[in-house]
Amino acid sequence: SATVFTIANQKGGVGKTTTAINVSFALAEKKVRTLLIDLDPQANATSGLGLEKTEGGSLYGPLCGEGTALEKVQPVGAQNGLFMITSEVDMAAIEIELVQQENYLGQLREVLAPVRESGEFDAIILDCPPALGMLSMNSLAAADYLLIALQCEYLAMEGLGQILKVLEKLRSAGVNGKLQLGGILMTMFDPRNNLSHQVVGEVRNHFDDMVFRSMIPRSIRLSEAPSFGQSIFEYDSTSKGANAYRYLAEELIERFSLG
Amino acid sequence: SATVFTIANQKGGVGKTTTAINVSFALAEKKVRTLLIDLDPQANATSGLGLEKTEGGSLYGPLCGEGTALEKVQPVGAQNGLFMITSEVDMAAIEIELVQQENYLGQLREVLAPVRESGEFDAIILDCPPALGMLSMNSLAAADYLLIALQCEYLAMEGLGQILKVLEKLRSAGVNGKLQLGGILMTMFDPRNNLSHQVVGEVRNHFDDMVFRSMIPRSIRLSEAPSFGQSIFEYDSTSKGANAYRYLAEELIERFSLG
Ligand SMILES: Nc1ncnc2c1ncn2[C@@H]1O[C@H](COP(=O)(O)OP(=O)(O)OP(=O)(O)O)[C@@H](O)[C@H]1O
Ligand SMILES: Nc1ncnc2c1ncn2[C@@H]1O[C@H](COP(=O)(O)OP(=O)(O)OP(=O)(O)O)[C@@H](O)[C@H]1O
Ligand SMILES: [Mg+2]
Ligand SMILES: [Mg+2]
Repeated sequence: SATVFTIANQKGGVGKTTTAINVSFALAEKKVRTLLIDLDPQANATSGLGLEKTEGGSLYGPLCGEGTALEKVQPVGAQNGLFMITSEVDMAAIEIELVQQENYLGQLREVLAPVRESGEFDAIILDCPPALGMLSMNSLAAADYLLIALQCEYLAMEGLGQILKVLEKLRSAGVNGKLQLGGILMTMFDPRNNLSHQVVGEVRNHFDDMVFRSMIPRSIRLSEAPSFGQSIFEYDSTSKGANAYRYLAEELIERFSLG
Repeated sequence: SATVFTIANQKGGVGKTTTAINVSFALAEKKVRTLLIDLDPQANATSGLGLEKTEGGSLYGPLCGEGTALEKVQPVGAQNGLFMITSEVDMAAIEIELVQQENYLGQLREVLAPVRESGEFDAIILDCPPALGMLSMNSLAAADYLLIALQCEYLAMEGLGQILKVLEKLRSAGVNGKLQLGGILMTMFDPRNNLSHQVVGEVRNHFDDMVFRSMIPRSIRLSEAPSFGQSIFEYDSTSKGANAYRYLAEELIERFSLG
């Protein structure tokens, strides 16, 4: 059965989508069969990989009981072994739909169960919107591991406690007893900036080896790639950003025995 | 009666809070009596100005019908004429509370009416979370003008159409017939980065003079200030970031006859 990772953080603009796109691509490059699911109504992971935000292509239907997740899976042409379920604007309405359902925290878990057990994927990566609303909560209830993308900025550290509290609550309430913190990824690290070093120092002091060794540098090439609908590997395969995400993929493979 | 501005954008990390804090401070510096309201459960505007996230200090109670907004107003010691209503983690629960109320889009408007008409403020600035959920929708229903903070990055442009559609819907549905786009503020502009210039060019082509002349430069000083609980004016008053926000305050005063 596939290992499910959710990349969540209610703080906005911390590199969740950039990480979801590029770590999925890097895992597939290393022969880990990977499914990336875009749960954000903004659909940045969808357009960032050059796919269309097709109406009816997202998990909106399956989460309302219409259709299955497996039928929404499409290959990402640019990389063998990489598949995707895209998002669409309608996903924004799911927050209201889910609240009214019986088992409102477990809908995504139920919808993904056949996909996990299909044997087609080794890893499933969930990209979340910047909130702890129904979509993010559902993703935490469906995941084995939470990966926190943490920008090397002061304001980003403030929210860390909150998402860890939510993780603890979901675990202790029995919503998802298996859920664990998979690790904290430091993003947009700028070696010329004191604040960056201070934030990394503080986070490593607190969380020790829960912090991935790989740090993602602030790099203009990473922010340019999505405008071409490409991962960093297609856009600039030898850049610092590409190597950092390859290194992260290796850490995930090792830490969680993927593939 | 005070003019109400909401700083909203579902895209995360685009500089909403940094703008809310610093434009409020700059307006007060220019003798515009200003009230800043933190509607984000992350409470970054609260901690960014060095205030406590006091339990019961937010609009959570008033939005549930307990207490009034006026009693939550507190002065920001560092600047005469600047006041604030802080946020707290409980604000996250308001999304669920509001959906169950009768007039769920109009709650904030109702709660703020006595504050607007109190004669104590010339401008009210609302800082929103990165989502188009109940809090942001309520803020759009309560506002006279929407100010969109737009990061000079490709992914940030993607969501622009969505929030403008929401504005149109709220106006045409009669939820808030007065609501207008006040302007688009380009943030984190980096003159050394081609992408920054391209994004600004595209946005100005499309939106012409709806784009403020003032652009906020990417500046490390702006990201350091909140770690000291200070606005840029207390932290580094002669910096590029401080001057850009002063210039923006002047544009707002001129465009909307504030003060
Ligand atoms: N390492 C990096 N270096 C430079 N820019 C980056 C880096 N990672 C991401 N970016 C850029 O920063 C912005 C925010 O990143 P991204 O959209 O991935 O964050 P997010 O957490 O998914 O945002 P949201 O909260 O809106 O979902 C984007 O414009 C992206 O291109
Ligand atoms: N002009 C700037 N130059 C450099 N850094 C900036 C600038 N404006 C904001 N920042 C930093 O970028 C990060 C995102 O900014 P901010 O938190 O204000 O955005 P936001 O839109 O309010 O985020 P959220 O969507 O989470 O509410 C913060 O760490 C902030 O300190
Ligand atoms: Mg994202
Ligand atoms: Mg903010």
